[in-house]
Amino acid sequence: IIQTIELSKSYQMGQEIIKALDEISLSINKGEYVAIMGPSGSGKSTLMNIFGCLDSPQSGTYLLNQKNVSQLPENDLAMIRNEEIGFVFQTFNLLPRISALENVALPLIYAGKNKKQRHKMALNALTQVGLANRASHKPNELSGGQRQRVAIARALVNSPSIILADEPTGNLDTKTSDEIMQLFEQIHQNGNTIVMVTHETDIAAHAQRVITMVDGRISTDVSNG
Amino acid sequence: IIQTIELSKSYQMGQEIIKALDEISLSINKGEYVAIMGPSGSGKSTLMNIFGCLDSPQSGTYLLNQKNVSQLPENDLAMIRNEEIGFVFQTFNLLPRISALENVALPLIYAGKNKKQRHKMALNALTQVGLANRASHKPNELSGGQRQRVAIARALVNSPSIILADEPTGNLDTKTSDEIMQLFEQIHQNGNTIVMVTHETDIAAHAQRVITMVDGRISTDVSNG
Ligand SMILES: Nc1ncnc2c1ncn2[C@@H]1O[C@H](COP(=O)(O)OP(=O)(O)OP(=O)(O)O)[C@@H](O)[C@H]1O
Ligand SMILES: Nc1ncnc2c1ncn2[C@@H]1O[C@H](COP(=O)(O)OP(=O)(O)OP(=O)(O)O)[C@@H](O)[C@H]1O
Ligand SMILES: [Mg+2]
Ligand SMILES: [Mg+2]
Repeated sequence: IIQTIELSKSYQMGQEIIKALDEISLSINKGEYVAIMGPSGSGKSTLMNIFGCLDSPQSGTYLLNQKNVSQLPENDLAMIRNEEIGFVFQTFNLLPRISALENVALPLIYAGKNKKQRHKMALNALTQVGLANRASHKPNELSGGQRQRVAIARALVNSPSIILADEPTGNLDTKTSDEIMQLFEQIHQNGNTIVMVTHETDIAAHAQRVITMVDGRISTDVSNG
Repeated sequence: IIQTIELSKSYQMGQEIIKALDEISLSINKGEYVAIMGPSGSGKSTLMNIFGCLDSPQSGTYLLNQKNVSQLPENDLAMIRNEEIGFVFQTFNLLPRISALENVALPLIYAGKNKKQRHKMALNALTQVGLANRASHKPNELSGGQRQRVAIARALVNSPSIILADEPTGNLDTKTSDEIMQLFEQIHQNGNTIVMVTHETDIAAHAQRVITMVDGRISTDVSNG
């Protein structure tokens, strides 16, 4: 479902060239649950942004459902981002001036749902992450872990078949983390694909396959069956 | 050095009253290294913001170095925040339009250091968190864990005697976390006071005392000598 062929991305800072991604080739099949680990700055978020069609590589190919993403028109890309992919950002990226419920409902506006449907589906997603009682709070009226969970609910609300989660439990206590892991487990058992960046081995243990990155390259790729 | 007497803080949301802090009484002595743990939404960041003189309680008393903070004039508070306390925010709070080096140097402007001193001290702090080679990057040109480390460097640059760190390793891999813990250990051995919110027991194990909060109250308070 996700395939990269010699994917590279560099940034130029004055005289220096930073290789964020260095010829990455990997394949992820439909229905897999993959964890990505690696040191700070090793390229994990950069790779996730390319998977999520939020950024494009400098060289190499990215195939999503066997289609070359760089050759798709913007309308197709927008639809893929809205209907097929749910993205949990490392820094949440919630809109500050609207409530948690409205933030979660945002993808449903693009999906053409009416107001009543949006309210129902958004409240359902918030309930799944334990935040039905915070629906009317704006992001600055929520704790760090609550904002993180609103970002997770927003990624799930349109029932996408691919979940891309960048450090989804970085701000959560053990009990709340377990609840999110159970939710992801359920989504995975429904046949969906999950790619999750995490720095915690306990969290990575929920996945079937762990890829580690170092300096923009893949260092190890281990499936535990 | 830090003492609270029946500290309370509530938020009113429509008809509902949310007790973020519910009559918290505790004392932290000079030179202690304390970890604060607890579920998402239990009041940890709210308590830390009051410790850091960034927020005020609704009722109860906060004594910092035996002075009642609520009775101090704003100038005194600003000086305390700048010289005595180093605060690492859960959401980093870096200024987006200036570089990592300039972000770290910011507290030194208030402290009256000249340009040459600021550059030297800021570069030193960045080196301590492993980011000397990212000094010229703006926050959006940094990874999540790099931004977190810039926030840590900024908190340390003025050598404050009290470090308040809210989830300082939430976005860091194990190796980088260990480096930050060694840095904190050094700061603690120099006689400074550290209060650190964390959701990871491995990180809390570096402290001498662990306080857990539940629903705005202190649930357990254990010193391991
Ligand atoms: N401005 C506000 N208005 C209303 N409620 C608020 C506001 N700020 C915080 N809260 C609520 O107060 C409670 C405590 O928040 P706090 O940020 O202190 O939690 P926390 O323990 O730091 O959580 P986390 O581990 O998720 O970071 C939360 O339930 C939150 O929803
Ligand atoms: N716009 C940019 N300009 C220059 N360098 C950049 C830019 N964006 C990212 N980088 C660099 O690219 C590298 C990879 O960044 P990336 O965010 O993918 O790391 P990461 O593995 O997600 O790290 P973390 O675990 O800290 O979140 C980092 O060293 C970072 O400094
Ligand atoms: Mg990242
Ligand atoms: Mg918090």
